[in-house]
Amino acid sequence: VNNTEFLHEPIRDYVISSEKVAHVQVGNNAEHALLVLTKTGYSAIPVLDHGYHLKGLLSMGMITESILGMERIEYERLSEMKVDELMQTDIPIVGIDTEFRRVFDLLINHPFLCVEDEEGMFAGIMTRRVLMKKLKKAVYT
Amino acid sequence: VNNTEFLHEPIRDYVISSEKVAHVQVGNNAEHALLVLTKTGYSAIPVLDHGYHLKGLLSMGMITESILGMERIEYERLSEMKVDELMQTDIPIVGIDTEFRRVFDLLINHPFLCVEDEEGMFAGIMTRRVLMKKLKKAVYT
Ligand SMILES: Nc1ncnc2c1ncn2[C@@H]1O[C@@H]2COP(=O)(O)O[C@H]3[C@@H](O)[C@H](n4cnc5c(N)ncnc54)O[C@@H]3COP(=O)(O)O[C@H]2[C@H]1O
Ligand SMILES: Nc1ncnc2c1ncn2[C@@H]1O[C@@H]2COP(=O)(O)O[C@H]3[C@@H](O)[C@H](n4cnc5c(N)ncnc54)O[C@@H]3COP(=O)(O)O[C@H]2[C@H]1O
Repeated sequence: VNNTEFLHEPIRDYVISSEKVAHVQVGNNAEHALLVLTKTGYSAIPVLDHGYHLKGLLSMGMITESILGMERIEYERLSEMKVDELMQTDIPIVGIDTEFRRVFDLLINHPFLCVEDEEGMFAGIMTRRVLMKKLKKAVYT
Repeated sequence: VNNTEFLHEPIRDYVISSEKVAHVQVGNNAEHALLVLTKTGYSAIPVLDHGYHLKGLLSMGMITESILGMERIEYERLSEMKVDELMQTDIPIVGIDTEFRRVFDLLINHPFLCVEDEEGMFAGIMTRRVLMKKLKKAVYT
């Protein structure tokens, strides 16, 4: 009735690979990041360095929060702020061979997880949507 | 080994009730909405009318997309735009007695669902996180 064996499988074949993942780079300014987030339509995306290593996560909210002044929203400051100072850096990271049961635990509190390969390079992301499709197949098989 | 009977249960007892749900109201301007989204930290929230009926969903991205001008981001227009013209109105809605298996299907493509009671009033939301906790319990019991 149920097939939950996938929980012991590595996530490797289901990772959304890096070239499909919208991201920004360290050194980009906050206004550029706001444009990327708006045009891609994602609420949070990874921040990478020039060597394609994961440095943090950036959301629209982190950007707007930083310009909430006492009197007004200080939009003019966006072009002079870097994503480096706004991004969230304490983020969970998994490997391409991490098992699904481990990502299951983490995805309860995170909409997506960043995945690294064996060399520590950004390999892609694992999302709640991908996991939920696997779970649906498991409970209905 | 697995207990997926919860899939036939109504979501009623697990709905995050309306008084706990951050929202904005029709007629609010976009700058006010930007403040609410920033301060609550949510990426998308419901839009309600004054009778507490669901009218749409609003995200940070819908707001910023509306002010992307040819030359620059036109922040000054935010205070004169209403959430009504920016919100997404074609949204899935479920009832408090909808079964979990139905919300399971919908939550594959939506981070959360708005829930209505029998009178058509906004009753709360059902999130991916709540479903995933139920699923975890089901596959590990
Ligand atoms: N362009 C699109 N086409 C179809 N459906 C879309 C979509 N954009 C968003 N969605 C739907 O909305 C959910 C939440 O997206 P959000 O951007 O808040 O949150 C996303 C976003 O922060 C990140 N993400 C997903 N795909 C990404 C990508 N290609 N590049 C960068 N970040 C991505 O992972 C989070 C969870 O994604 P997940 O797929 O589980 O869940 C997605 C998906 O079900
Ligand atoms: N203040 C907080 N405390 C703890 N964890 C937090 C949090 N804010 C966000 N998260 C985590 O991040 C996930 C995505 O939040 P997001 O705001 O993009 O997307 C949220 C948001 O759009 C909406 N949502 C959730 N709770 C809400 C509330 N009380 N009021 C309004 N909207 C809510 O439902 C979506 C999915 O929520 P879900 O719980 O599945 O998933 C949440 C949760 O796991």
